[in-house]
Amino acid sequence: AIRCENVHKTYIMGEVTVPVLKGVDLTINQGELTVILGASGAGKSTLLNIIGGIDRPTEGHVYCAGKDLAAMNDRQLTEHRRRNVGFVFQFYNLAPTLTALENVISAVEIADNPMDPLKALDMVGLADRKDHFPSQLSGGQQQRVSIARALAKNPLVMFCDEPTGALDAATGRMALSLLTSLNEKAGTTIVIVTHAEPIARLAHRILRLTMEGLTAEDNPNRG
Amino acid sequence: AIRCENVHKTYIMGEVTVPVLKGVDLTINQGELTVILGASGAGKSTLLNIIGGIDRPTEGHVYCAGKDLAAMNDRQLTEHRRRNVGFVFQFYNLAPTLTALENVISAVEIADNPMDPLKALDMVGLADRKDHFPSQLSGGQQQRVSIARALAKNPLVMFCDEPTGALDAATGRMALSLLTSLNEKAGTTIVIVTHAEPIARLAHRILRLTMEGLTAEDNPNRG
Ligand SMILES: Nc1ncnc2c1ncn2[C@@H]1O[C@H](COP(=O)(O)OP(=O)(O)OP(=O)(O)O)[C@@H](O)[C@H]1O
Ligand SMILES: Nc1ncnc2c1ncn2[C@@H]1O[C@H](COP(=O)(O)OP(=O)(O)OP(=O)(O)O)[C@@H](O)[C@H]1O
Ligand SMILES: [Mg+2]
Ligand SMILES: [Mg+2]
Repeated sequence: AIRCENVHKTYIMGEVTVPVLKGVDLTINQGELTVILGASGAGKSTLLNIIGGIDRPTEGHVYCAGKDLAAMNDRQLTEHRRRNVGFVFQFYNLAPTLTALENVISAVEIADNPMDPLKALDMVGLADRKDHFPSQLSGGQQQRVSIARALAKNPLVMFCDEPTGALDAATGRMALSLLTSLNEKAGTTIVIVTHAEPIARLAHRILRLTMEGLTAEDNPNRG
Repeated sequence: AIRCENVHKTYIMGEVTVPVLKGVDLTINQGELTVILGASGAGKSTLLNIIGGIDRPTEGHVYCAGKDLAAMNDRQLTEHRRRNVGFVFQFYNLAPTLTALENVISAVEIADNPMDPLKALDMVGLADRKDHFPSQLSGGQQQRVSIARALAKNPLVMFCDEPTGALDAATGRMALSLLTSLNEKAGTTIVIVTHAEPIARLAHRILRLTMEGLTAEDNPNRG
């Protein structure tokens, strides 16, 4: 479904160059749950933003359902994302001037087949927080609202950057089971970036990112 | 060193009241490492902000070295915090218009006995990122810079809200060992809020916060 060919990303800060991705090749298979593992600073968010169409590589190509994302202009990329992609960012996910429920509603406005926004909030255990603004929510509650926002879109592909970082063990398990059941029941393609090894057990395929590069392995414990 | 007596915190949103802390009594002992554990939404950040002097209780008292924080006006509270307290917030820790190094330098300007800012950055493994702005740092790197900022102040008391949430296992262990060694060598009083049980093993004392209230236990594995 998604393919990277020789993807490079180098940041340039004045005279300093910061090479982050150095020729990444990868495949995300349609309908699978893929986990990208790696240490802090390895380049996981950078890679996710590129395959999610939020950022562009310095070199190389990203193909989504056969289409080269580099060939799209910004307006087409934005349209592609709003229709087909659910994104849970590592930080700053929510519009600060909208309540929890309004944040979810705004995400489904353009979706083809959305879930009821209040139901999505209920699935993450926050129906009773629907009228709170982000500043009136705990860290883990904000993270859960951003998960609900992505789930409610019923997207073809979900990209999640550290979706359980702010959650305790029980709440984190609940969030992950929402994702795995979406993958199993709706066939949604899901990519989870995390530094937490236990989450990798849920994956069909595990991609490990280090300063040296990316290696892929199938998870023997999953079909 | 820090004592809470019958601390209540209730948020009021129009006609809705949200009681969060309902009569909390606790003691933070000078020179100890105390961990506050609890699920997402339990009230940990709320409690930490109150004992850290960043927020005021709706009812009850907070005594810091015998002084009632409620008796201080905002200017005195701010002065008390800038001099004596290091704070690692759950989010939004860094000034976005200052580089990593400038962020640490700005924190030590009023400190009595600060560490060299570059040394503090080096201790969290980010000397080579000193000229990056927060938006040019990964999630875990931003979290480590905010830890360096608090460490560099050499404060009497450190308050840390989920200091390892964005860090991989190895980097998280490094951050925690910086905190435990500060506690052991400098005698700094440290309060760590977390939802992660393994961190509690480092504590002299563990305070568990739930919707019902707070319970305290000494850690039998520590002196
Ligand atoms: N805009 C930028 N300019 C310069 N360097 C950057 C920029 N954004 C990120 N970096 C650097 O790129 C590297 C990878 O960043 P990235 O955010 O992808 O890491 P990550 O694997 O997501 O880490 P974490 O687990 O801490 O979130 C980091 O070393 C970071 O300092
Ligand atoms: N300004 C506010 N107005 C109304 N309710 C609030 C406000 N701030 C926090 N709350 C509510 O208070 C409760 C406790 O929030 P707090 O941030 O202290 O939780 P927490 O234990 O730190 O959670 P987490 O582990 O998710 O960070 C939450 O249910 C939250 O919705
Ligand atoms: Mg990241
Ligand atoms: Mg919190």
